[in-house]
Amino acid sequence: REEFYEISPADFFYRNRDIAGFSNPARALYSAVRELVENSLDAGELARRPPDIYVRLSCDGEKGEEGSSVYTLRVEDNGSGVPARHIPQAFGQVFYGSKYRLRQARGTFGLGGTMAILYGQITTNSPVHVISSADGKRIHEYTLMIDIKNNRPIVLKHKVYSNHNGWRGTIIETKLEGEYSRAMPKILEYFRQTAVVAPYANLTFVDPKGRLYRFERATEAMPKPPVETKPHPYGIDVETMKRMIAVTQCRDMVSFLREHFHKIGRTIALRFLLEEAKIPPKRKPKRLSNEEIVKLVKAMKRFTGFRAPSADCLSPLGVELFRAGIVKELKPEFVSVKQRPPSVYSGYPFIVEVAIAYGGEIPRTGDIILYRFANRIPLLYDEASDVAWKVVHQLVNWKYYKVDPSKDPVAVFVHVCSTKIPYRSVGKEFIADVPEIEREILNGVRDVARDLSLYLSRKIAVERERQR
Amino acid sequence: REEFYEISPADFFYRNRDIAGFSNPARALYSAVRELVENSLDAGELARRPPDIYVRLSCDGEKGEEGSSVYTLRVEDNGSGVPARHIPQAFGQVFYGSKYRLRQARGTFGLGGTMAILYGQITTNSPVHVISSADGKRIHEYTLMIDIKNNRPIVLKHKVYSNHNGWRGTIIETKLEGEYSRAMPKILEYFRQTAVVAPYANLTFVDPKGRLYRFERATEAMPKPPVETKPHPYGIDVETMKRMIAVTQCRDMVSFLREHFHKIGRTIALRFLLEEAKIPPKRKPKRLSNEEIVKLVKAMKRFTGFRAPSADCLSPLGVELFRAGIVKELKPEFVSVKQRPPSVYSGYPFIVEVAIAYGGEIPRTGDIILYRFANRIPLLYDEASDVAWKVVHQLVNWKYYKVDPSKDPVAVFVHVCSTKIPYRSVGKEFIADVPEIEREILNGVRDVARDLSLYLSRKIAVERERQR
Ligand SMILES: Nc1ncnc2c1ncn2[C@@H]1O[C@H](COP(=O)(O)OP(=O)(O)OP(=O)(O)O)[C@@H](O)[C@H]1O
Ligand SMILES: Nc1ncnc2c1ncn2[C@@H]1O[C@H](COP(=O)(O)OP(=O)(O)OP(=O)(O)O)[C@@H](O)[C@H]1O
Ligand SMILES: [Mg+2]
Ligand SMILES: [Mg+2]
Repeated sequence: REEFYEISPADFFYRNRDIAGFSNPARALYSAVRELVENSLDAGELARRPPDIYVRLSCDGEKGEEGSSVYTLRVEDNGSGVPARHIPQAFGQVFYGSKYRLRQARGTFGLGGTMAILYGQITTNSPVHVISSADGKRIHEYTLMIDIKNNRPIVLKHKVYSNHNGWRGTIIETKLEGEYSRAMPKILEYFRQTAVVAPYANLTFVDPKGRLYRFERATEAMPKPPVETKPHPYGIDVETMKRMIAVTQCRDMVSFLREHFHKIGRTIALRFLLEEAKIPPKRKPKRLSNEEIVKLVKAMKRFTGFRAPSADCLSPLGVELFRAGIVKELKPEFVSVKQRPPSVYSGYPFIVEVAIAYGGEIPRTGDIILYRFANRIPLLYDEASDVAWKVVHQLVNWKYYKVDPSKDPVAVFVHVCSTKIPYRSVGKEFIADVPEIEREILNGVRDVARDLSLYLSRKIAVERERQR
Repeated sequence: REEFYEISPADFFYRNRDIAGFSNPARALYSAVRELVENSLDAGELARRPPDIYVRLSCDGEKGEEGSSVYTLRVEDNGSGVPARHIPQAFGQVFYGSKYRLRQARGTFGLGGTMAILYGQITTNSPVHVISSADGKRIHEYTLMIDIKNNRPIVLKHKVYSNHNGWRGTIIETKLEGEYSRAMPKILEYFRQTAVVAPYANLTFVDPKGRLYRFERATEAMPKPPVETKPHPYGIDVETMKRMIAVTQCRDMVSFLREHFHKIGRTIALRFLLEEAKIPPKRKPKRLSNEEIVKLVKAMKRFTGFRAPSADCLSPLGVELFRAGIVKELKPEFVSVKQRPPSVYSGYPFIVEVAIAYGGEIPRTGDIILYRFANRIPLLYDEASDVAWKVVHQLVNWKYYKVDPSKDPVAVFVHVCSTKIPYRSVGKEFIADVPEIEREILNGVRDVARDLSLYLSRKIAVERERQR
C-alpha cells in the first residue's frame, strides 16, 4: 500500500527549491543573477581574460500575483565559453559540471546555473537560450528545456554559426518570475561587493527601469590561477581510497602514495608504510584486502609525518587587491588588511583574509558591519548563522581594542578561500563553524583589530594634544 | 581541457555529507541515530501500532583518531516493515522512498536512512544488515552496501526465513565511526524530547557503556493518522500542472480540476474557469497549449474563491498530548498549551502548536529555553537560525507579559506540522522564516504568554496578600 519510487536530482531540487535559494520570486531573482554571474566570473578566470560581464533584467510587462512579474534575464560574458557537446547537460542537468576538482572555484555543486533555468521553466514554461563559443571558430546556439522528472536536457533547437571575430564567451537568456522591487537592494549590493573582490572585472547591469549600473575594473591584473591538487592524506576516507585503487596503474604501495596523493615523497611514503600503516611497501594496491584498506585510511589520519598541503590550489585576493577594493568602495579613514598563513581542515587547504575599516563612508548602524566572502563570492544572507558572524559578534572582545560596536563606524571583511568551502547548504549563503576556520578568522580579526586599536589610540592622543 | 562529468546523488552527498548532518564523528553518530529512529517512528504510525523501538550503540573497541571509535548501531522496531523488493533501494539508494506524498510524515527527502548507511560504509567499509517483515509471513535478511558512484544498492546476501510468530518490523545494524562522549548529551536529549512528542512510543537505548535508558510510553492511544491529500491550487506551478495533464484521464477541464486538486467542487471549478482563467470548461486538458497552461497556473494563484485546505493530511499533537508530555518531563508549576487553527503557505497546510511552562524542574539558564519540533521530530541544532528562535527572542515583548527572560524559569515549546516543513537544509535542523509560519508561531506564543502573565499576576497578588 505504500508507494515507493525514486526521484531524480532535478525533481528533488524542484520540490525543494527553497533549499537551493529559490524560495520566492524576489529571492529567486537574486539567486538566478548571482548563480549566472558566478559562472561567468569563473569562466573569465579560467580563460585568464579580465571578465566583461553584462547583465540585463527586463520586465516582460505581465503582472503576476502580488507584485511579481515575468522578467527576461540576459547574462553575457567573454569567458572560456562552454564546449558545444557539454552545453545541454551543463545547463539542463543537475549535478553536471566541470568544478568537481580540488581547485578553488566559485562553482562547486554542479547545480546553480541549472537551478536558475529550472526555476525559470517552472514559472514561465519558457525555454532557455544558450549561445557560446569555446574555440573562437564556431558559435553554438541552443534552445533548451529540462526534463525535470529524468534530470535530462531537452534540446529544442541547435544552430551553429561561423565566428567571424573570434569571440569567445557565453550568453544565457532565460525568462523567470521575479519581484525586482524587493530583490533590487540585494542585487545591487551583490554587484557592489563583487566589484570589491573581483576588481579586475567590468560589470554592467541594466535594471528593469532601464537604469544602467557600471562597475569599472580597477585593474587589468588577474589573480594567479589556482592549480589543481591531489587529495591530502588527512582528508581521505575508504570510498576515495577504493576509487584510487580501482583506477591506479601503480603496482606497489610507494608509487601509489606518490602518484595519487598530495606531496608524498619516497622517504615519507616508506616511513609511513613501515612505521604507521605496517603495510609492506612492495604490496600491490589492487591486492589490498578490505581490512587493509580500512587500516591504511586510519593510519593516514594518525600519521604526523605528512607535509602540510601547499596553497597552489588556492587563489587568495592578496592584501593589496583587497585593500584597493575596500578603499574604492568605502573610502575609509583607516584600513588594515591581513592574510593568514595557509591552513587546513579535513585535508582541504584554506586561507583566511581579514580586513577592518574605520570611518570615511562607513555608516554608523549601531553595530559592526560584517562583509563576508567565500572564494570571491559575496555572501549576503543568513549572516547570523555564519562562522564569521559568530567570531565578530560573540568571540572578539571589542572593548579591548578601544572599539565601541554600538557607536563606532567600523566594518569587518572576512574572505575564506578553499578547495572546499564548508557551506551549510547548497544555497551558498553561510559557512559552518569548522574549528580550524573559526580559529583562523578569529586570529585574523584580532590581527587587524590590534592595528585599528593602535590607530584609534594615536588619534585620541593627537586629539588631546590639540585640545591643550 | 576542462573535464565535465556528472555525479550521482549518492556521490553528491558523499562529497557534501556535512550538508546532510554528517560533518564529524560526534555529529554523525547523532544524525545516524535520529535518522533511523525517525524511520522507525514513521513505520509505527503507518502500521498504527504503538512503536517499541530498541536502539543499541556498542563500541567495537578500536580507537580511531582523537577520541573517535568504530561503533555498531542497531535499531529495532515493530513497525510496518519494508516490503522485500524495496529494501535494497530504500537503504541503498539516495532519493528513493515512500514519503514523496502530501501527507504529514517525518521522512521527506528519501535520503536520511541511506545517509546513515553511506557514512558507515565510508568510515568502516562494512556492509549494513537489514532484517524486515512487512507481511508477517516471511522475514527477509539483506546484507547491503552502496555503489556510491552510481547511487545503487549492492546486495551481498539475501536470506528468507519463515516468520513463526507473525513479527512485523525492521532491524537495521550498521558499523560507523563515531565519538560517543561528545555525542551523548545530544543523543540523550533527542530521546527525551522524542518522548514528549511521541508519548505513545516505548524507547529503549543501550549506550556503549552498557547503560540502559528506558522511556516508557505514557499512553497506548495513537494519533489519528494523516490522510494523503491532493495539491492545493495555490501551490501549483507549471511543472506540476504539466505532470497532471500528462497522466489525467479527464476529458474536460471541470472534471480535471475536481479530480486532481484539493476540494474543488463543480460550482467553484466553473466559476474559476469562466471568470478567472477564461478557459472553456469543455476544453480537453491534454489539448491545452503552453500559453494556456501558464495562464491557468497564474489564474489559480490569483483566484480567491478556492476553499482553504483542510487539515486531514496533518496529525498535530493535540493540546492534551502535548501538555501530558511536558508535565511528565519537566513537572512545571504552570503550563499553557494552544493549538492554532490550520493555516497554509504556498498551498501547503500547516498547524502550529505552542506551549509555555514555568517553574518546576525548568532550570534558570539566563534566557528562555526553546524546544522546537517539526512533524514530531525534535530539532536540537542551529537554534539561532530557526524561525521559532526569531519569534521567541526577537519578536515577543516578554516584559509586557511580566516575564523577565534573564531571571524567570520559562520554557517555550513550538511544534509545526505540515505536509512540507520548509527546512533550510536537508539536515532537518531549522525552519525557514516563511511569513505565514512566522505569524502563526508569533500568535501562538502570544496566546500562551498571555495565560502565563495572568498566572504570574495572580501569583504576585497572592504573595502580597500573604505578606500582609
Ligand atoms: N558562463 C559560463 N561560461 C563557461 N562555462 C560555464 C558557464 N556557465 C556554466 N558553465 C559550465 O557549466 C557547468 C555547470 O554550471 P552550474 O552553475 O550548474 O554548476 P557549477 O558552477 O559547476 O556549480 P555550482 O552549483 O556551485 O554553481 C560549470 O561547471 C561550467 O563548466
Ligand atoms: N524502519 C523502517 N520501517 C519501515 N520502512 C522504513 C524504515 N526505514 C526506512 N523505511 C523506508 O525506506 C524509505 C527510505 O528511508 P530514508 O530514511 O532514506 O528516507 P525517508 O525517510 O523517506 O526521507 P528522509 O530523508 O526525510 O528521512 C522510507 O521512505 C521508508 O519507506
Ligand atoms: Mg555555477
Ligand atoms: Mg528517513
